[in-house]
Amino acid sequence: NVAHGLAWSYFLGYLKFVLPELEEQVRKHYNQTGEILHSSRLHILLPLNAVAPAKMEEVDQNVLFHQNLPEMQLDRAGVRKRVYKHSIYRIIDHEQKTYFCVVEYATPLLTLYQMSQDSTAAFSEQDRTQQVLLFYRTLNHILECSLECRNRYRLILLDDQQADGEPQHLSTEIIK
Amino acid sequence: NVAHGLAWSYFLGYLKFVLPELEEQVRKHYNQTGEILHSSRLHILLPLNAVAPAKMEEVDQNVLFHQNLPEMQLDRAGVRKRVYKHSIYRIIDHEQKTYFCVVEYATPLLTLYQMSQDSTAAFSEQDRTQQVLLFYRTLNHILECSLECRNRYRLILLDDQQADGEPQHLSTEIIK
Ligand SMILES: Nc1nc(=O)c2ncn([C@@H]3O[C@@H]4COP(=O)(O)O[C@H]5[C@@H](O)[C@H](n6cnc7c(N)ncnc76)O[C@@H]5COP(=O)(O)O[C@@H]3[C@@H]4O)c2[nH]1
Repeated sequence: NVAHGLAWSYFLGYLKFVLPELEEQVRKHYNQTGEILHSSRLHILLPLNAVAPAKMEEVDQNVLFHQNLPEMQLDRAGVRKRVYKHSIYRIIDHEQKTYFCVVEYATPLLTLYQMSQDSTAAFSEQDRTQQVLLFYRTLNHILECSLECRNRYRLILLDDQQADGEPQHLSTEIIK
Repeated sequence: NVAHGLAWSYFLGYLKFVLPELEEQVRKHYNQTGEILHSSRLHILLPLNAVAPAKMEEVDQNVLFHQNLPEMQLDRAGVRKRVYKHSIYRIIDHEQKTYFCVVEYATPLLTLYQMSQDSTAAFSEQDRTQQVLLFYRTLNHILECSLECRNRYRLILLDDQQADGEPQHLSTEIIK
């Protein structure tokens, strides 16, 4: 059950310490730029087909990279000053209003996608969809039990079949 | 089988693209500093007890942080210019000779360690040792089959029971 371990790794190796710092970085960003974010939660995208492109603009032109938040540096497992940062995106709705949000795909989905492409992994596309759902449910459960992370995130499950008919599916889902 | 997924994640989400770049970064480092490294391989530490401290100096005073290699930036899963970097350590042997090596602990071991501490994870210390071994064997197999990564790494399994009697166990193992 690959997804179970990936959800724990994503929480323990990332969300557990970046989520509590997010509010402070959003405040610093406001002090530096005067920009107010639509939400200081980390919006975490979970596409069911595990397709997580590097640039969201390729998926929906109403989601544009704006700027990175101030970075965080930590000594971890022998790597000194390892860098952690998030990207702010500018999202335009159907009325041309602008929203600034901190958004990113759940990176472990890249692992699930690539495993389904690597013949050594013996991992099919059906396994993959099942594992994305297991990742989502496990992560959701872990985060709900975590006092440090409560209310600091939003998990957004994206159905690619629904998205096929709607080019603005991503922007609509983020600002809901 | 948590370790199986963590090994794939560590390869697909990290080693597969950092290992091929290592030689180039070691060359850049030589151009900037004139320092020659004992090896341009990434030395990956795998302690059987999954204890991976932030600073190696705490484990063995003959392993001292020297400097970071030049960093690499990639757009990944919506995070723009995510930073990847490695640390160079200065290792002193029993004859006071100095070696420069690129070393770090295998980060997923932190996940295994913390899972065994988190009551929500239902993961015992026995599970943990078994999973570290499974991680090592899976990773070893994946890396041996990978043309891009061949000869660019060294996996170093560390037995904490052996280390207990020898304060210089870590430095000795790295420069073997
Ligand atoms: N030593 C080291 N230096 C790195 O820069 C690095 N980046 C990743 N990894 C390890 O490779 C594997 C794959 O990474 P992935 O990004 O898919 O998952 C990552 C990713 O989803 C998230 N995460 C960690 N660091 C960041 C980050 N800087 N930005 C965004 N997400 C991050 O949390 C997961 C677990 O991270 P780690 O537990 O640190 O170990 C990872 C993992 O075992 C690294 N290991």
